[in-house]
Amino acid sequence: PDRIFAIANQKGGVGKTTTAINLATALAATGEKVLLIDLDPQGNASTGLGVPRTDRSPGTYEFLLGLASFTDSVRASRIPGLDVMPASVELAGAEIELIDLDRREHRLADALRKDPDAATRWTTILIDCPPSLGLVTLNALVSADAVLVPLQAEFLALEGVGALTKTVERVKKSLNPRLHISGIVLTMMDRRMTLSQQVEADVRQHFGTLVFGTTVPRNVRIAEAPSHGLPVLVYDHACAGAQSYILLASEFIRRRRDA
Amino acid sequence: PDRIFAIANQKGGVGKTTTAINLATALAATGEKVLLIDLDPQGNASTGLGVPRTDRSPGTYEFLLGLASFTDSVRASRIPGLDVMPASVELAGAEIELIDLDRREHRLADALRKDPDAATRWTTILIDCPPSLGLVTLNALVSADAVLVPLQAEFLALEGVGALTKTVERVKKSLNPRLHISGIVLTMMDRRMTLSQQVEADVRQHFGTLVFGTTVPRNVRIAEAPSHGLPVLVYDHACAGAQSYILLASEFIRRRRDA
Ligand SMILES: Nc1ncnc2c1ncn2[C@@H]1O[C@H](COP(=O)(O)OP(=O)(O)OP(=O)(O)O)[C@@H](O)[C@H]1O
Ligand SMILES: Nc1ncnc2c1ncn2[C@@H]1O[C@H](COP(=O)(O)OP(=O)(O)OP(=O)(O)O)[C@@H](O)[C@H]1O
Ligand SMILES: [Mg+2]
Ligand SMILES: [Mg+2]
Repeated sequence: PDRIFAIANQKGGVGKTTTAINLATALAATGEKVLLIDLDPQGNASTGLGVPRTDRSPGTYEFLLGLASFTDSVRASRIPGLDVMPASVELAGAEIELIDLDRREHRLADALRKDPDAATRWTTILIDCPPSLGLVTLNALVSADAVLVPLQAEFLALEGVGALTKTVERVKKSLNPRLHISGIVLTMMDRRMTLSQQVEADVRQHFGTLVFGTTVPRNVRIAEAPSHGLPVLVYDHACAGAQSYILLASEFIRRRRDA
Repeated sequence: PDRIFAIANQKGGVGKTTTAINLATALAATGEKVLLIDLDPQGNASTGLGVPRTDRSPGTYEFLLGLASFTDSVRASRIPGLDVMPASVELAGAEIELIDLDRREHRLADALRKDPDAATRWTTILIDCPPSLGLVTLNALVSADAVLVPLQAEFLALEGVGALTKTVERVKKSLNPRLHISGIVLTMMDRRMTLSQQVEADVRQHFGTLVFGTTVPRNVRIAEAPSHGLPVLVYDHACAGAQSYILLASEFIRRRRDA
């Protein structure tokens, strides 16, 4: 079954980081060994898991450029069973620094494969991507078995899905033949709003069973959690946001088993 | 007074495009001649102004790479007094294609300066930036007199402001000495939520008068407008979202006059 997932969408602010953190936490809670790789120079996934700004090197930047080993770049998070490879601001420079390197799209994939430890230590690896389709995101798509696409239930976000599916197809053809879209998750859904309902209807009509049955509601506790350095699953387990991510994780496990 | 503004923030989904479209529309409504340059490969500003996908070339991509003249790359929008330079998907390739070019950070600035028409035809030029601090955004920062920063009233968005102000300082020192941050606009404010109130208090304490007095409320009519290819100012003039952008435009004009 698929083991490495890129959480990607070039549209900004659609819930990539929130989905990466909470899906990782929920999977760890079921006893899986999970690694979350933060590939976004903003470092929001590192913040959301409580990794201090002063403890982010070596991290993804060093690992991608071959400056640090896998073991040195990974740390335990506050969540049992969940490790994190944090992102520091230096990662912003990677987009340009990778250009002149050999196998520039394969750096992450080669580094993950080189380390015998990586193949067995974690049952699932999630990669949180920045809001772009540049070389850093390309590295995630080349490393991954599958792409999970968080999609905000709004018109502008819907517009960008075509460009993403085209990019996945291009990567599949030329760089990573096993890559496919494992699923689309509707986020920030507000069922009272006709806009959310319309977008949901459009997406389900267009993408069918690719769209998870579980949707994530807009819920302020989700937006509050990162300021405490905690996933919402830990910050407020009983809230609607946390409950939806628990349901999402069980659907994720079921879909992966049946794939 | 400042004439060219980059609407920038590397955090995704904070309201850059929405602010660029509606501020441009409101300024045009006061009789100014405005140009909106869409520098985001997603082309959301072009969509929000109703430019069909089939009418986006030549646009920003061709202009940036010197493949088309200024006049050919600009079109009238549906809004009187507002012209637009649209973005097509090809722009996604610009991040890599610019790398090997001479004066790669200055391409947009040089092209704007080269055309005598540009200096007089528009009283204000707004540049909608993608959610990153790569070469395309750098081109906007080198061309601009000032940066307007839309800031979502949420914790993760607040985190990224430091990286943006550092980048602006770096560009000011090495590439564009006139660049400065003209203001920070709080977007998607929900006054009922303590999170929004806390972020607003933090931002005003930290940035003082740099923060616009006008804030933009979260308002579903704003999210509906792009599906009609219209700015919310035209789609639903009386709604709270549209009214806040009218107030924002008058504060923008006042601040620019008094600067
Ligand atoms: N379901 C939700 N309800 C309410 N707020 C949410 C929800 N999901 C995410 N948020 C908040 O919305 C903002 C954007 O979410 P997030 O940062 O996860 O998106 P992203 O796609 O990772 O953004 P970027 O493109 O910048 O990487 C954050 O402030 C987050 O806390
Ligand atoms: N004040 C608001 N109230 C409600 N929805 C809003 C508001 N401002 C923007 N939106 C919606 O939120 C989403 C994000 O806004 P927008 O696309 O303008 O942000 P952006 O910063 O340009 O995103 P990106 O980083 O992808 O370029 C859009 O669907 C938009 O319609
Ligand atoms: Mg993110
Ligand atoms: Mg935008």
